[in-house]
Amino acid sequence: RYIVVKALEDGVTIMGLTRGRDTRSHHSEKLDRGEVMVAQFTDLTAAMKVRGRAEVLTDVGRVESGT
Amino acid sequence: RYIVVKALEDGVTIMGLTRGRDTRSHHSEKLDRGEVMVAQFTDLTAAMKVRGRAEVLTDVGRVESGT
Amino acid sequence: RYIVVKALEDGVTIMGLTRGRDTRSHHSEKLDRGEVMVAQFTDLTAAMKVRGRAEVLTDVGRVESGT
Amino acid sequence: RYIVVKALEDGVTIMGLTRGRDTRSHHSEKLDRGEVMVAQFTDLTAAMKVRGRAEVLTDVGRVESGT
Amino acid sequence: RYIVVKALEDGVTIMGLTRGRDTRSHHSEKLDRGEVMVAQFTDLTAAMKVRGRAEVLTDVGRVESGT
Amino acid sequence: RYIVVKALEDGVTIMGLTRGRDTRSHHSEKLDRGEVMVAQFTDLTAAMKVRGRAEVLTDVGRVESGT
Amino acid sequence: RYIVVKALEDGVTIMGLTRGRDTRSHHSEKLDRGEVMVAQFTDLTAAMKVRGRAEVLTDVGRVESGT
Amino acid sequence: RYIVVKALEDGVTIMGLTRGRDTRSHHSEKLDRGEVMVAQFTDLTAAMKVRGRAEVLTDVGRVESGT
Amino acid sequence: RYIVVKALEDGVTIMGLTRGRDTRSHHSEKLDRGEVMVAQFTDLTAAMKVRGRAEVLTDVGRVESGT
Amino acid sequence: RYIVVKALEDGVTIMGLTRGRDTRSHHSEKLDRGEVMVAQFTDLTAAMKVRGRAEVLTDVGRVESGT
Amino acid sequence: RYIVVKALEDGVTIMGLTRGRDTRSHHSEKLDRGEVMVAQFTDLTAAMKVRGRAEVLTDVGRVESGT
Ligand SMILES: N[C@@H](Cc1c[nH]c2ccccc12)C(=O)O
Ligand SMILES: N[C@@H](Cc1c[nH]c2ccccc12)C(=O)O
Ligand SMILES: N[C@@H](Cc1c[nH]c2ccccc12)C(=O)O
Ligand SMILES: N[C@@H](Cc1c[nH]c2ccccc12)C(=O)O
Ligand SMILES: N[C@@H](Cc1c[nH]c2ccccc12)C(=O)O
Ligand SMILES: N[C@@H](Cc1c[nH]c2ccccc12)C(=O)O
Ligand SMILES: N[C@@H](Cc1c[nH]c2ccccc12)C(=O)O
Ligand SMILES: N[C@@H](Cc1c[nH]c2ccccc12)C(=O)O
Ligand SMILES: N[C@@H](Cc1c[nH]c2ccccc12)C(=O)O
Ligand SMILES: N[C@@H](Cc1c[nH]c2ccccc12)C(=O)O
Ligand SMILES: N[C@@H](Cc1c[nH]c2ccccc12)C(=O)O
Repeated sequence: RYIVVKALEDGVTIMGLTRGRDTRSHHSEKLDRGEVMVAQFTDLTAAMKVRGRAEVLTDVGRVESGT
Repeated sequence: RYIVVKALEDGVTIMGLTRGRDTRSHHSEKLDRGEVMVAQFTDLTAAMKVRGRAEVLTDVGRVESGT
Repeated sequence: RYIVVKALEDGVTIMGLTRGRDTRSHHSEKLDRGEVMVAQFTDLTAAMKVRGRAEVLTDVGRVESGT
Repeated sequence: RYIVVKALEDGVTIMGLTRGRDTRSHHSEKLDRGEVMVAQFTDLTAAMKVRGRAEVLTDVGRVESGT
Repeated sequence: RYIVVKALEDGVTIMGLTRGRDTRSHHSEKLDRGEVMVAQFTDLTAAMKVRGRAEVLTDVGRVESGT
Repeated sequence: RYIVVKALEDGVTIMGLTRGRDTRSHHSEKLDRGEVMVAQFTDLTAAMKVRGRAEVLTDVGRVESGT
Repeated sequence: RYIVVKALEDGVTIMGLTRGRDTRSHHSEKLDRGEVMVAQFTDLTAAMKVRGRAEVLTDVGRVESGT
Repeated sequence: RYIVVKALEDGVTIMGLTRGRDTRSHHSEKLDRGEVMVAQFTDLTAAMKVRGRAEVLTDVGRVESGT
Repeated sequence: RYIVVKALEDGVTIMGLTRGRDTRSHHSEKLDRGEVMVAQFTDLTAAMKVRGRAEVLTDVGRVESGT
Repeated sequence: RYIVVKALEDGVTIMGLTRGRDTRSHHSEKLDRGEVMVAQFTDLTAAMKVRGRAEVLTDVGRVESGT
Repeated sequence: RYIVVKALEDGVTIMGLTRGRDTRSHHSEKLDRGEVMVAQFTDLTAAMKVRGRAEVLTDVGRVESGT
């Protein structure tokens, strides 16, 4: 399963949060305006956080992040 | 399976509650306004609690948390 | 599989009932107005009971608990 | 697979009937008006019976029990 | 997989018929008017018979038994 | 997988035909008017035959047997 | 997976054709007008042939056999 | 998975083509007008060919063979 | 999974291309006008090519080959 | 899973790109106008590239390649 | 599972990001205007990034990358 994030501004970040006992960020991908990231849930990534203005498409619906 | 939470105000919290005999919070993620978290159910997380004003999207429907 | 409960008043409780020979409450989560809980069925939890005024969303439909 | 029962009056009962050679009630849960129970089929429970006035939601449709 | 039976009169019976070489009734559940039974197919039950006036809901459609 | 048969007259019969090298009737269930039978395909039953006037509901559609 | 055949005249036949190297008829079931047969594909039956006027319902659509 | 072929004229043929290194016809079934054949893909049959005027129903759509 | 090809002219060819390191044609089936071929993907066939005017039906849509 | 490519001009190419550590083209199939290729993802092919004017049908939608 | 990318300008890049502890680009495919790439998630590729103006089709929706 994956999500799609399209940056609507520069400096959007998608953080991957670890699976297991610890919940920390293992990676933070920076997207500039117009860039699209398609990111799966994996053995490593059990949660994700999106900061900045972006379109976020998922199986359970679409939201716009940012203000 | 995962849910999507978009914070509509600062200080929204998503708590992960443990799977198994005990039901305690193993992690509390704080979201500021506009931030989006996409969080799976895992071997560790069997329930989640959302506090604060947020859009919560799930397979069984969408609700708005907070007052 | 999980359900979503959004408390419409303070003091809503979601009880997890045990799987197996015995049917007793292993945990009772209290929700204040506006709080949202997303709770799975697990090896431990084979039934749930909701008390108080709340929106309950499930795969088989939506009901409002409470009076 | 589970069903949802919302009690429309006090004293609604949901009986779990045993799986296997014998068909007897292993548990009878009492619900007061407004309470909602979400109950799975399990290794123990192969049938359920609802008495009293209640909304019963299932994968194969919705009925109202009671008179 | 299960069916739902809502008794529309007193004395409705739901018979479970055995799986395997023999086809006999292993159990006959009696329902009074308004009572609802939700009954699975199991290792024991490969067919069911409903007598009396009742609403019968299944994956392949809904019928009313009785005359 | 199962079918539903509702007898529209007395003396409706549902025959279970054997799985395997031989195709013979291993059981013939008689239904009187209004009775409903819900019958699975099993290790024993690979085909069924319905005689008499009845509503027959299946995954692939509904027919009325009889004349 | 199964098909449903409802005979619209007397003497309708449903032949089961063998699975494997050989394709021969292992059984021919005769249906009189109004009789309904529900027949699975099995380890033995990999194809079926219907002769005579009948309604044939399948997962991929409905046809009327015969002339 | 199977297909349905209804012959719209006499002498329609359904050829089963072999699975594996070789692609040859292992069987050719002749259908007369009005006859219906329901034929699976099997360990032996990886392709089929229909000659003559017939209705061909499949999971991916319906065509009429012949001219 | 399979595709359906109906030849709209004589001399339509359906080539099966090999699975694995090599991509060559292992078989080329010729269809005359009106003939229908139903062809699976197999351990041997990982791609197919259609030449000539034909209706090509697949899970992902329908196209007409040829000019 | 497979895609369908219909060449709308001569000289359309469908390249299969390797699965694994390396991403190189293992095969480039040339299509002339009107030819249709149906190509699976395989142990060898984890990505494909289409050059030239063609209709490309996939599970996630349809696009036209080329200019 | 795969995505489809159609380049709407020259020099569109699709980067494959590694699965596992490290999140780095293992391959960057360049597409010129009109070229279409269909790219799976694999044991190697757990995320992808698209730069430049392109149509991006996925199971969770369609977006246009670039500005
Ligand atoms: N480490 C956590 C990450 C996580 C997933 N879902 C969550 C919900 C809330 C808090 C943390 C999480 C886990 O594996 O479960
Ligand atoms: N520890 C509990 C968490 C839980 C899941 N669903 C619940 C419903 C109610 C109360 C607790 C729970 C369990 O594993 O089952
Ligand atoms: N302990 C019971 C809990 C339960 C599930 N579904 C029920 C329905 C009715 C009563 C009890 C139950 C069981 O494992 O099955
Ligand atoms: N003990 C029975 C319970 C049951 C399930 N479905 C039924 C239908 C009718 C009567 C009893 C049942 C069984 O395991 O099968
Ligand atoms: N004992 C039979 C019960 C049964 C199931 N489906 C039927 C249809 C007709 C007659 C009997 C049956 C069996 O296991 O198969
Ligand atoms: N004994 C046959 C029963 C059967 C199933 N489908 C059929 C179709 C036609 C004739 C017989 C059958 C079998 O196991 O396959
Ligand atoms: N014996 C053949 C029966 C068959 C199935 N589908 C067919 C299509 C055409 C001809 C024969 C068949 C087989 O096992 O495959
Ligand atoms: N023997 C071939 C049969 C076949 C299936 N699909 C095809 C498409 C084209 C040509 C031949 C085939 C195989 O097993 O794969
Ligand atoms: N031999 C190739 C066949 C193939 C499948 N899909 C393709 C796409 C493009 C080129 C070749 C192919 C393989 O097994 O993968
Ligand atoms: N060799 C790569 C091929 C690939 C698949 N999806 C991709 C996306 C971008 C770049 C390369 C790829 C892999 O197995 O994963
Ligand atoms: N290496 C990471 C790649 C990844 C997948 N989804 C992500 C979301 C955010 C950041 C990185 C990722 C992983 O295997 O999980």
